[in-house]
Amino acid sequence: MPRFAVIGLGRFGKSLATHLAAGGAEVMAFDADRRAVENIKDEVTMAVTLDATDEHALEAQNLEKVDAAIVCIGESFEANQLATLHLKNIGVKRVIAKAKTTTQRHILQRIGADEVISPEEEMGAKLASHLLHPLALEIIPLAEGFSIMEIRAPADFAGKALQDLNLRQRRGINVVAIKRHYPPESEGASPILASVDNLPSPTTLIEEHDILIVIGHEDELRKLGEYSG
Amino acid sequence: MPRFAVIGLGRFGKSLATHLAAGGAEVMAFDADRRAVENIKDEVTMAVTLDATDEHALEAQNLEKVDAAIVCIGESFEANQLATLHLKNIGVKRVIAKAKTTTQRHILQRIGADEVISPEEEMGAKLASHLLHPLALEIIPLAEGFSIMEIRAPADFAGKALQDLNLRQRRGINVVAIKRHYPPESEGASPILASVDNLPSPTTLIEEHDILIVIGHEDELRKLGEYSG
Ligand SMILES: Nc1ncnc2c1ncn2[C@@H]1O[C@H](COP(=O)(O)OP(=O)(O)OP(=O)(O)O)[C@@H](O)[C@H]1O
Ligand SMILES: Nc1ncnc2c1ncn2[C@@H]1O[C@H](COP(=O)(O)OP(=O)(O)OP(=O)(O)O)[C@@H](O)[C@H]1O
Repeated sequence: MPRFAVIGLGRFGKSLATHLAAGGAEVMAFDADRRAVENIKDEVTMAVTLDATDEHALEAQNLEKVDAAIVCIGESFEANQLATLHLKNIGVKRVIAKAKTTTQRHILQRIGADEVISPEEEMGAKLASHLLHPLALEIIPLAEGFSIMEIRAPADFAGKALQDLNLRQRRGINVVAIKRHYPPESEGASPILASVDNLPSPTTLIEEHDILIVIGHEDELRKLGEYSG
Repeated sequence: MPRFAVIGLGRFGKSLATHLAAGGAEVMAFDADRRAVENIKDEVTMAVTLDATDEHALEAQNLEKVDAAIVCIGESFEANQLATLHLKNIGVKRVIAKAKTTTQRHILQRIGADEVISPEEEMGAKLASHLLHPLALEIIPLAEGFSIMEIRAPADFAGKALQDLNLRQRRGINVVAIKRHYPPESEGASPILASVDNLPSPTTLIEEHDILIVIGHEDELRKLGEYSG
């Protein structure tokens, strides 16, 4: 079972720790603020109040065996740096730290962080790609303009078979999976997931409200979006 | 051409505005801090210094025609709320606002924000799924345990054809695309992308360093990760 240590339980750290625990990992969560520790203690394996800039306090937690430790301290860059340094000294094999600026990123890399992340910047890029592809629910950029997208089936696809749409020949687009939902039971409820067909055949019919997982060139995928304009 | 207004150019807002502009959209960027405006003016269509809590200043910018306006102000929740209110009053059809807490999210929804995002929380969830699936480079959760993953080909796949691996029959895993990179030219340089095969055939051979795009059940995909343990 993978084991992680999360240091600093602000919005980012708390979300990280609770999702890791929900995904089946063993999670040790730390924060200098007792209330932050109280808030999370029922959702993780172990939660401890400590000052991560105190090397002896960290050493006492037997962290050398974790698969990764993630430092999620933002406001005080000194605390962020010291925590990162101590974790590497203790022998944690993978330390991931959070940076607010490129300068902070360089310093953290220099002092031994194995990975540095910038949550705000990455989310800015992610929201941009959602806004640029209005139909797309999820996007994985593959390479030079190629992407995988999870898109709502355009309105005029309903009732047609994949072979009738001829997406592969006409537009080089491959439909690799279809997600189907039943309409929600009552107004405002979220749709109930029905099925995932991850081996669609040429004769598979597309229904209204289907979600298609497609691979193709972004310009062609964007044109799909115009279908349902 | 899609048109967006980005209000507040902190780490998140600046990243959003520059990625939207790079993706081909028309972008109007606003901030109360002249330096933030100076920093971005060469990368967007138009950048203006103004206080977004001043309704008359916003009205003068002809924002009613944008496809969406995104409010990226964090520290001052009052400014975040006022900007959101003014944008809806001006007639912007889609206003997206950023919340730091669930209470802020509820208030923003009540006063008319069309969408509310929490970048820190979403990034915490995203990093958690990356840590739980060490081989995976990108993950799109499809449904009930089904996912699409972009994974590094396990070491013992190299030199084998897809039909030899028999992933579909044995594990219900479908390889839908293969990304291939040439080795980097020099130490430390990033690998050069060579090709994307988005219609792999049963006889396609997998090479070392290939990246596979696979669809299947998460438990089976996780086992793939153990291959290259
Ligand atoms: N020396 C320290 N030891 C342990 N925890 C600390 C230390 N310094 C700060 N923290 C904790 O780290 C958490 C996050 O820190 P901070 O608020 O500085 O970052 P942030 O970037 O604003 O967070 P987020 O964006 O995730 O909400 C807080 O809960 C804080 O109590
Ligand atoms: N009333 C306002 N009008 C226009 N811009 C504003 C206003 N108030 C704040 N801003 C700008 O919004 C930007 C981001 O705000 P702030 O620093 O409060 O948020 P943040 O959540 O810390 O940002 P990030 O996490 O994206 O760095 C800053 O550049 C700030 O100058």
